[in-house]
Amino acid sequence: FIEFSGLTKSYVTDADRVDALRSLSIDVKEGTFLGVMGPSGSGKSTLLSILGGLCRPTAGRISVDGIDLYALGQEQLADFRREYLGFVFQAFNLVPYLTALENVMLPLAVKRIPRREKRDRALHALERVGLQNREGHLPSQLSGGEQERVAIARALVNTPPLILADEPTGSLDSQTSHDIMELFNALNAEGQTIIMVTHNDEIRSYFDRIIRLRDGAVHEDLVGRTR
Amino acid sequence: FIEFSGLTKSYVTDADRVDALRSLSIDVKEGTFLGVMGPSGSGKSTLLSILGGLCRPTAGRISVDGIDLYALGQEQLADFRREYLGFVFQAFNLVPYLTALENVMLPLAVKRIPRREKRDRALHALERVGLQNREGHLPSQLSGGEQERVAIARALVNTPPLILADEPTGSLDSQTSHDIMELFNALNAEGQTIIMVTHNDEIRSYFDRIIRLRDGAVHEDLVGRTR
Ligand SMILES: Nc1ncnc2c1ncn2[C@@H]1O[C@H](COP(=O)(O)OP(=O)(O)OP(=O)(O)O)[C@@H](O)[C@H]1O
Ligand SMILES: Nc1ncnc2c1ncn2[C@@H]1O[C@H](COP(=O)(O)OP(=O)(O)OP(=O)(O)O)[C@@H](O)[C@H]1O
Ligand SMILES: [Mg+2]
Ligand SMILES: [Mg+2]
Repeated sequence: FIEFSGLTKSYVTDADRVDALRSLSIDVKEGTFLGVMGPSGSGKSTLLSILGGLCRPTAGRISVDGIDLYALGQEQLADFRREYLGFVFQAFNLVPYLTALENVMLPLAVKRIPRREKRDRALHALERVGLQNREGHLPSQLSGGEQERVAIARALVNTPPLILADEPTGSLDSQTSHDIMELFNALNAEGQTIIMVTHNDEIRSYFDRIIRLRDGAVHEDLVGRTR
Repeated sequence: FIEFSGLTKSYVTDADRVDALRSLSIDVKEGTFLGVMGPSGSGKSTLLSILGGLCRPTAGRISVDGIDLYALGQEQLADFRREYLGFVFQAFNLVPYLTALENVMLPLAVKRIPRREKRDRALHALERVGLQNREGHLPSQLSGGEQERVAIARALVNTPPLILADEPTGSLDSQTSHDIMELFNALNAEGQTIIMVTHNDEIRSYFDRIIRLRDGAVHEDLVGRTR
């Protein structure tokens, strides 16, 4: 479903060059619940943004469902993201002047369904993350963990075939983290492929497979739920 | 050292009213390493921002080192923050157009010491969080955990008597979290009072005392390091 070979990313700033990813080659089957772990700075967010068509690799190829991502033009890449992806950003990236409900409705913006149904679907997504009673709040009127859950609801509202989540439990307490993992588990059981970056060891048992990065390379690749 | 009585905070939006803190009364001795825990939305960040003079309570009084915080004028409150506080924000709040080093130098801005010494102190603070080789990067050129550590270094560079840290390990892997907690431990041993909001159970043993909030009230108050 997802294949990358020789995937490399280097960032060049005035002062230095950072080799964030060093020639990664990985295959991910459809329907996998994949965990990506590793120390701060090991390249996890970089990998996810390349997978999400948000960051052009320095070298290497990546295809999702047979589509060579970076061979697409800008417009086609935007279409790809809209059709295939739900993305939970490490920094949430909520629109500050839209309410929680309006933020969750964003991925439905260009769908040709009635506005009323968009509202209902968004409200349902907010219920699934426990935030139906915060629908009218702006991001600045929400706690850290509430903003994170709005970002999660937004990624799910479109039921995309591929969910990329960058540390979706980073701002949540234990109990809420487990509720959220149960939600992702249910979506994975319904067929959605999920790639989740996390540094939370407590949730490891949810993954079918765990890839550990270190300094931009694969340090460990474990398959199988009995861990 | 810190005393609040009847501390209450209600947020009123168009749609509803949220009672974030309900009449809290707590005393914190100088030199304490206090952990504040509790579910998402229980009022932890609200408590911390009131303690930091950043958010006016709806009712109740709070004094730090004998100073009645909200009896001060705006200018005096700013002086108080500069003299007494190091604050690590849940969302980091780094200045986007300043490098990591310049961000860490900010609390030294109005100190009458030579610029060269400000640079040295800031570089030393970055070393303590393992980021000396990222000094020239802008926040957008740093990973999530690196931005978090720059925010921590900035809070420490002034060796303030009171450190308020809102989930300072939220974006860090286990190993880096422990390194950061060892750093806070060392500062506490040198006499700094530290109040840390966290949802990370793994680091509980570092605290002298743990207050658990639930729906804006104290649910549990545990003293003593043997837990
Ligand atoms: N400006 C605001 N306007 C309205 N409601 C607010 C505002 N800020 C916070 N709230 C609400 O107050 C409650 C407490 O918020 P607070 O940020 O203190 O929670 P928290 O314990 O830090 O949560 P988290 O662990 O998710 O960061 C939340 O339910 C939130 O929705
Ligand atoms: N735009 C950029 N310019 C320069 N260097 C960058 C840029 N973005 C990231 N980096 C560097 O690349 C490395 C990998 O970053 P990345 O965000 O992928 O790490 P990560 O594994 O997600 O870390 P964390 O767990 O802290 O979020 C980091 O060391 C970071 O400093
Ligand atoms: Mg990251
Ligand atoms: Mg908070």
